[in-house]
Amino acid sequence: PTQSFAFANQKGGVGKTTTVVSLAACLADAGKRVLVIDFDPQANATSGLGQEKLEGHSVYDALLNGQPLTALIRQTEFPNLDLIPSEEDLAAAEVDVPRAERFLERFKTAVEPIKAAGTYDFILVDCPPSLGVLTMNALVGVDRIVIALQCEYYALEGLTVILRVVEHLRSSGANPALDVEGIVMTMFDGRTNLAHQVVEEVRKHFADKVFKTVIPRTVRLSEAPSFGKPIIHYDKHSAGATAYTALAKEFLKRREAA
Amino acid sequence: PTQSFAFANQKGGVGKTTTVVSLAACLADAGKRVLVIDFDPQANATSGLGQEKLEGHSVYDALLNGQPLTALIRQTEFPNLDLIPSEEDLAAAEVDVPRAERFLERFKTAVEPIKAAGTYDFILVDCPPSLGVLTMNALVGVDRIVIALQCEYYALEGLTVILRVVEHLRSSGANPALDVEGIVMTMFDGRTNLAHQVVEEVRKHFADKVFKTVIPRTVRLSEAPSFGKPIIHYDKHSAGATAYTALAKEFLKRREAA
Ligand SMILES: Nc1ncnc2c1ncn2[C@@H]1O[C@H](COP(=O)(O)OP(=O)(O)OP(=O)(O)O)[C@@H](O)[C@H]1O
Ligand SMILES: Nc1ncnc2c1ncn2[C@@H]1O[C@H](COP(=O)(O)OP(=O)(O)OP(=O)(O)O)[C@@H](O)[C@H]1O
Ligand SMILES: [Mg+2]
Ligand SMILES: [Mg+2]
Repeated sequence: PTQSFAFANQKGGVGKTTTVVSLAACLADAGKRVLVIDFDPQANATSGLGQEKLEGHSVYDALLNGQPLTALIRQTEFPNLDLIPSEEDLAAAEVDVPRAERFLERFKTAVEPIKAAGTYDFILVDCPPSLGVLTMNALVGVDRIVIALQCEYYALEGLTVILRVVEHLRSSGANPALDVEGIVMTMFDGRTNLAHQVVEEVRKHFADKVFKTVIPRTVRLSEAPSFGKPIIHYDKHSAGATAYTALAKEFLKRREAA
Repeated sequence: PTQSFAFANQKGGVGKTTTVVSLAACLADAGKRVLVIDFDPQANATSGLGQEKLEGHSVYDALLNGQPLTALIRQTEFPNLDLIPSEEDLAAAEVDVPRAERFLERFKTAVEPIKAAGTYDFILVDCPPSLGVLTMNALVGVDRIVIALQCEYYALEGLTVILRVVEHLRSSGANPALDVEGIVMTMFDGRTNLAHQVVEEVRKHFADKVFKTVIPRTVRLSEAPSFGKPIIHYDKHSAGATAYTALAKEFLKRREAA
């Protein structure tokens, strides 16, 4: 069956997009069929996968007018890796979707046929840095959330907020099965005390929910998007590629054990 | 007269809050009377200035019910530096404010009395990473925008979007005087080609709009928030403190020349 994940965190710049793009590429490289859905009007996952942003090519019409999501699916240049792109105008969904009926379930309804068809092993949704209607729709429509967490103080402050939102969506019945798949520590700079303190703090409170693989801050990871390539295709032997490959292995092991 | 600035950019994690907190402290240290207004439900500027987040202590009631903003002003431990704090519940404004009358001008109306009183030389508003109602209210209610721009590819992609929003608010009459005060290049890592390329690209297109002072990526800057202190109070002799002090000087020179 198709398993679906939202990568959400209202704190900005914590590595949500980088984790979606990198992890998706590693899973595809391991032979899994992966669909990335870009839920961010910034459309960084779209350009990170080397795709054009084209007016009207986003989930907007699927959320508002019931246009089938399958019509939006694009193949990327990377085998086993497809994308539903985004573009700037998706931002209007934050204002328009709340006016629609059952506005929290628009994505859940739209993605159902894709899940039922079983075309993909994994669906990864990249969310914008907010807890608005787009992120809420993603969280209601997926099975699990993955939280990218930058090893910095402000990011740590925001963790309880997103966890409370997840708990509320579960207990309110909006998505009774929603659970935290895991917390990925990102942009870890081993030379700083702060990074070690943040990782220690998070592991202390969230123990097994925290992926063992920690993603280091590396220049190659920040360069890859300007070439429209995930890290394993931009620089296969870099520390970033090694880290995300390890994360993908850990992710698969957890999924198989589940 | 009081001059007001919004620090906005929908791209997350580009250094908006760090720039507001650091610049405000440097301006206050130079004898200017400064008010920081935290418009982000994450309330990072509030904790970055060592203040508690307290339920109900945010601009929410001022935007919705016309409660005077002056009632929310707190003195910080730093001379000449006051704060209107934020807290998580401010997030509800994104849904509630659009239902109010003249919803784009709620902040403009609320901040008018503070501007008229002339208590402050500068008002600095820290915005969340989105182009929602809170950021729009900030942009309509201030004189200028300052754009913090991380020296990275995804951040560069988003620059045209925020500039178009500013142009639209100006030409539509929502804020006819709104202009870009400047673009601050942040988290510059001189060891990477990417950073140099991004700075070159931005200077090529935006010339004088780009502040000459470039803020380096430094560990001390990422540590300061965990102590609730702006960089000049956390580590006065650090590269970050030197850079933001230089930025404050440049900022004041531009203002005096204006
Ligand atoms: N491990 C890393 N090492 C170095 N740079 C990184 C790393 N992960 C991400 N980056 C860079 O940091 C910036 C922020 O990452 P990214 O855009 O993936 O975060 P995000 O959470 O998706 O941001 P937003 O909140 O705006 O959606 C990007 O410029 C990205 O290239
Ligand atoms: N020049 C710098 N050097 C090192 N770290 C920095 C620098 N500027 C900011 N940071 C750190 O980078 C992270 C992002 O910065 P900050 O939170 O100020 O960005 P922001 O644009 O306000 O984020 P958001 O979009 O979530 O509001 C923070 O953890 C901050 O401490
Ligand atoms: Mg992103
Ligand atoms: Mg901020």
